[in-house]
Amino acid sequence: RPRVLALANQKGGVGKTTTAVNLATAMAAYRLRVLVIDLDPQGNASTGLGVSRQDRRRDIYAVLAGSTDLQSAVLPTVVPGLSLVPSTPDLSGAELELVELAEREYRVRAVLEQYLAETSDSPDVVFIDCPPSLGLLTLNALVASGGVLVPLQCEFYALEGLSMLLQTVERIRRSFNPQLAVQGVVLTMFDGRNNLSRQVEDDVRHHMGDLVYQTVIPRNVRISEAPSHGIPALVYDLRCAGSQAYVKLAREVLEREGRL
Amino acid sequence: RPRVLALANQKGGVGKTTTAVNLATAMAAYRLRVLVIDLDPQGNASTGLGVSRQDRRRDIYAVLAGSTDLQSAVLPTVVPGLSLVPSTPDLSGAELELVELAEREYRVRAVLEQYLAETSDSPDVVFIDCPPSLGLLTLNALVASGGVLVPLQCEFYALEGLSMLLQTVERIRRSFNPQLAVQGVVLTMFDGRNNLSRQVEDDVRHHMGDLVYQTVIPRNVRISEAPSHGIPALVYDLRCAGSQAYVKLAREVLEREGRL
Ligand SMILES: Nc1ncnc2c1ncn2[C@@H]1O[C@H](COP(=O)(O)OP(=O)(O)OP(=O)(O)O)[C@@H](O)[C@H]1O
Ligand SMILES: Nc1ncnc2c1ncn2[C@@H]1O[C@H](COP(=O)(O)OP(=O)(O)OP(=O)(O)O)[C@@H](O)[C@H]1O
Ligand SMILES: [Mg+2]
Ligand SMILES: [Mg+2]
Repeated sequence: RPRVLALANQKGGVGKTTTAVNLATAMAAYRLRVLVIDLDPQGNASTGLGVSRQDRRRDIYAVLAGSTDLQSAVLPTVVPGLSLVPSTPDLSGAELELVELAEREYRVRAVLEQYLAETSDSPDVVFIDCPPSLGLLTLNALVASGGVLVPLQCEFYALEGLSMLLQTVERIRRSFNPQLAVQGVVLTMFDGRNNLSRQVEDDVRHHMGDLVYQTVIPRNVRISEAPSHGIPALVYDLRCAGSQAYVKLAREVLEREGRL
Repeated sequence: RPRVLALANQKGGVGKTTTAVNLATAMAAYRLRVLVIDLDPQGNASTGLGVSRQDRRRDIYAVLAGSTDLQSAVLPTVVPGLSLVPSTPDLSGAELELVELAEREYRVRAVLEQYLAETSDSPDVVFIDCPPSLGLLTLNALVASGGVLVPLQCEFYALEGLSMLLQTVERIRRSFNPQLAVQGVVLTMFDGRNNLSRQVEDDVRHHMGDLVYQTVIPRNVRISEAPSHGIPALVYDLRCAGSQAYVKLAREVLEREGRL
C-alpha cells in the first residue's frame, strides 16, 4: 500500500505547493512512483508540474463529484515516474457542496481507496497539496493521509498559526483517522542573513524537537522562477541551493519512512 | 458614511494582512478615523495591531453569530485613531455555520450597517482583512465593501490567481453588490534585484493599467519583524523603505478616493 502524505498549513504562502512539487520530483528521481493530488482550487501544483489549463479536462473536482473516477483523471507530468490529478477553479465550489454529503470528511479517502484497489499502476507515495485553510478540503486530505508534512515559513505570522494546525491534526486523528501523525515540519524560505529566520528556527526546534527536519529550505529565487516555466525547480536548476535542499529533504523523509 | 475597503486575494501570503495593518496605520496618521475588521480565523491583523489572544473576549465570530453586537467588540489599538474588531480561531467554524443561514452573503454587511447606524463614533474608513480563500467569509466582505484592494505578490503563482479573483469580484458586483469595484492593485514584496519581480510588474501594469498603484511595496525585513513586537511597521520603524512605501500608498489611495 502506498504512503499518503498531506502538505497542510492554513497560513498562506508558506511553501506547501513548492514543497509538494519539488519533494515529489526528488522522490521520483530516487525511482519511486509518485502521485500528486492537487486539492487547491488555485491549481498551482498542476501549473508547477507543467499541466496547462487546457489539459485539465478531468480534475479532482469531477472525481469528488462522482462524474469520473480517479484513474481517468491521472495525468503524466514533465517528470518521469511522477503523475498528477489536476485541479481547476471548479474545486472552489466543492467545499459548499461537500457540506451536504453524508460522510463528507471521507470523500477524498473513498475515491483514493477505490483507485488503489483497481489500478495496476499503484504509486509508492501520494502527496496531497492543500489550500490555505482548515476547511473541508484540507480535512478530507487529513482523513485520507497517514502523515502530514507541515511547511513552515520562517516568519512570525506563520509561527503563530502552528498550534491551530497541530490541534486540528490531533482532532482529525481522534475523530476520523487514528493513524494520522505529523511526519515532520520543514522550515522554508530561510534567510540566514536575517535574525527573524534564525529566531523562528530556534523557537520551532525548541518546541518541536525531532519533528523538525534537519534540512532547511533556503530562500532562493530560482525556486520561484521555475513555475513560470511549468517545471519543478529540480528540473529548472538542479544545482541551485533550493533544489539541493529538496533533494536532501527527500532523503531525510525517506529515512524517516524506513525506505532508505 | 464611511468607505469600506476589503483586502482580498485567495492566493496565500501575498501581503493582505500587512497591507491592512500598515495602510490603516498610515491613514490614522493622516488623522482619519479607521476601523479594521479581522475576518481571518488566523487573527494575524489582530496580532499585528497589538491585541493579544486574552484581549479578544468578544470577536467577529461572536458578532456574526449574533451573541454580541459589533459596538461591544470594537477595541482600541496601539495606534491612536485606529480601532479593531478582532478574530479568534472560533471564526473557522463560521463558514460552515453561515451556509445554513438565509441571506448568508449579507451577514457582515448587516452587522456593519447596524453598527454604523447606532454608533456616535463612526469611522471614516473601514478595512476588512480577508482569509486566503474565496469562501463565504471573503464573499461576505465583498458584499459589505464599496471597494477591493488587491495585494499582489511579485511572484508567478500570485499572478496566476488574479483572473479568478477578478471574476469573483465581478460576480459579486452583478449578483449582490452593484457598487463594488476594484479600488486598486498593490504590488508587494517587490525585489528590484530579481527579474521575476520586474516581469510581474510589467505584466500587471500592461494588463491592468491605471488600476495598479504607482506605489510599489519593496521586500523589506523590517516589515516582517514588526508583527513579533505587536506593532505596525510604521510604528516599529517609520524610516524604513517598507513603511515609507505604505505612507506613499495611503496618499495615493486617498487621492483616488478624492479625500486629498
Ligand atoms: N524557498 C523558496 N525560495 C524562494 N521563493 C519561494 C520558496 N518557496 C516558495 N517560494 C515562492 O513563494 C511563494 C509561496 O510559495 P507556495 O505558493 O509554494 O506556498 P503555498 O503555501 O503553497 O501558498 P498557498 O497558501 O497560496 O497555497 C511562491 O511564489 C513560491 O514560488
Ligand atoms: N513588503 C514585505 N517585505 C517583507 N516581508 C513581508 C512584506 N509584506 C509581507 N511580508 C511578510 O510576508 C508574510 C506574508 O504576508 P501576510 O501575512 O501579510 O500575507 P497575507 O496575504 O495576509 O497571508 P494569508 O494569505 O495567510 O492571510 C508575513 O510573514 C509578512 O510579515
Ligand atoms: Mg499552494
Ligand atoms: Mg493574512
